[in-house]
Amino acid sequence: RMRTVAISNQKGGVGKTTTAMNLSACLAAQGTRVLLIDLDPQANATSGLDIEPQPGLSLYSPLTSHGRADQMIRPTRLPNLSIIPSHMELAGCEIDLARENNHLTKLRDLLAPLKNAATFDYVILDTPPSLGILMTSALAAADEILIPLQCEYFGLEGLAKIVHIVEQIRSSGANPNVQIEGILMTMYDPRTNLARQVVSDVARHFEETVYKTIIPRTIRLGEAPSFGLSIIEHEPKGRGADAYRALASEFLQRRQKA
Amino acid sequence: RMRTVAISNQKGGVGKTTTAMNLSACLAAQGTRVLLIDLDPQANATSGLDIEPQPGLSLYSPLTSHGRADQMIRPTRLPNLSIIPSHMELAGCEIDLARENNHLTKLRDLLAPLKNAATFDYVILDTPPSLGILMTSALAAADEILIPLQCEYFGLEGLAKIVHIVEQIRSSGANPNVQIEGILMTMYDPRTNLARQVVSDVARHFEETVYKTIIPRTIRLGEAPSFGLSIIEHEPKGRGADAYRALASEFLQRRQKA
Ligand SMILES: Nc1ncnc2c1ncn2[C@@H]1O[C@H](COP(=O)(O)OP(=O)(O)OP(=O)(O)O)[C@@H](O)[C@H]1O
Ligand SMILES: Nc1ncnc2c1ncn2[C@@H]1O[C@H](COP(=O)(O)OP(=O)(O)OP(=O)(O)O)[C@@H](O)[C@H]1O
Ligand SMILES: [Mg+2]
Ligand SMILES: [Mg+2]
Repeated sequence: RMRTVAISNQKGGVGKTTTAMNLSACLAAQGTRVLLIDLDPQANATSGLDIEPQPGLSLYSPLTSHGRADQMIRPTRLPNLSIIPSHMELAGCEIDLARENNHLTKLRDLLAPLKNAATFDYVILDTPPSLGILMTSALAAADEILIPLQCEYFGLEGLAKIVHIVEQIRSSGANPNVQIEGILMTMYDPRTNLARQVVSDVARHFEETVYKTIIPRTIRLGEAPSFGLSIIEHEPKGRGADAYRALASEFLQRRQKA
Repeated sequence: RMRTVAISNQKGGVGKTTTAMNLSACLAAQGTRVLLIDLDPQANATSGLDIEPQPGLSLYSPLTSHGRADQMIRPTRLPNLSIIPSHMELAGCEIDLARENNHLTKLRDLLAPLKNAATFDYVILDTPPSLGILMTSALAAADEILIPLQCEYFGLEGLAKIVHIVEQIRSSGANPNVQIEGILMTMYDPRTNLARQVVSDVARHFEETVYKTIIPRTIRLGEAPSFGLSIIEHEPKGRGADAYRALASEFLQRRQKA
């Protein structure tokens, strides 16, 4: 019953970490048991939730030499939300794993025991902006992909690429059932024509896949990580918290229908 | 006399491509001969300057098998500005080069003949948001690094990491003389406390290294790439064009003093 969702888009700065953190926090606040795994060596989700990145506290060693994923699980301040933190050491995976033949399925195998233990309802993977091994491993380990899409030109350009990469992962046999579960429009600023145009273009091409919830660009959402807080702690009554709560509800509703 | 400048920051979406494109365009408009090299498989600088990414038209084959860099040079619409475009194929370098021992200096060796030909005054490298081989190769090939820094928390967090990576490249002997030439504050929105705080923190720590020019967040800067235009073509009299022209002047002035 546990589902693994990768928050992925190789384009940088589109709101992957902000979405991974705040979707996880809002799901946890609604009683869902969530494990957030930070697969980005930048460790933004780790520090954004006020956890100090530490060498040895990441999936680096379990992925490249020894150890189990569940040994890296730590609680956060929020009930129902646990995290596997990241550290810069994770960047070593790009070289260390490249030399192994089965690098694509290493993460999937590492997370399999968690699935059987069913301690969590959802595992959310925050991924780095890249086309490298950490990103493709996450796509191979996930049941479904949620793609944050910035309402700007370069954001739209990147969408065709991530769709193509997911198809490759599916057809290569590394993860034949992986689906693009949803596309989430982020940093929406209604003042710009481009934003409105991108939203209508994407809705026309991807119809049901696009989340109805649109995340607005707000100053507080940009600020929250500097206090080590999720948006529902930093500005519980603001537009950012409302949007991410609505996203969590829509996320759960889509599963009930499925 | 030709100088190679890498526009680098492993944090995603901080304005690397926007800076690489618009700094190049403004330098070219002032009569400086510039070659922009797109080292990001996303090929945003390529499409942002209205060039269609094509397989075989990138540094992929020269880096991993055969061919010379100068065979990939194409003109752009702007006088004095040429480009070596990118294509998704470049992502293959992460795996193909990982298996070679001298992967760090391949790009440097490939660009050496350009330096001797002295056809260009500056080579500007746009780099991907990653800690992988394309990024580290660019740092090993460059004479100097210009770091765009978004005036937000995760932007500031990333700064210590890129500074550390550049030090590693220097001490490893791959590029003993590489310097961080400058830090450029981007997407500055004076309405937020955080932006003002980040600017003053960075100015205190890095003093002279920080460019006096600050790039504001403007709707037109976000829009320009969707028309395949640099900012000086899209909105020549706007705040974005003024800021990047000021950056180009400061960039040249810093060299005269050095
Ligand atoms: N809706 C929003 N409104 C305002 N600022 C936002 C919003 N979403 C994200 N941000 C800010 O924009 C920047 C980029 O967001 P974030 O780091 O989440 O993107 P990312 O895709 O995870 O980046 P990377 O590609 O580096 O992993 C951050 O500084 C973040 O605080
Ligand atoms: N000063 C600015 N004002 C408004 N929008 C901007 C500005 N600079 C960049 N942008 C927009 O922000 C987004 C991110 O910028 P850009 O793509 O240049 O960053 P990047 O660091 O190259 O990203 P990546 O890490 O994916 O390579 C783009 O959609 C761009 O158009
Ligand atoms: Mg992130
Ligand atoms: Mg870029």
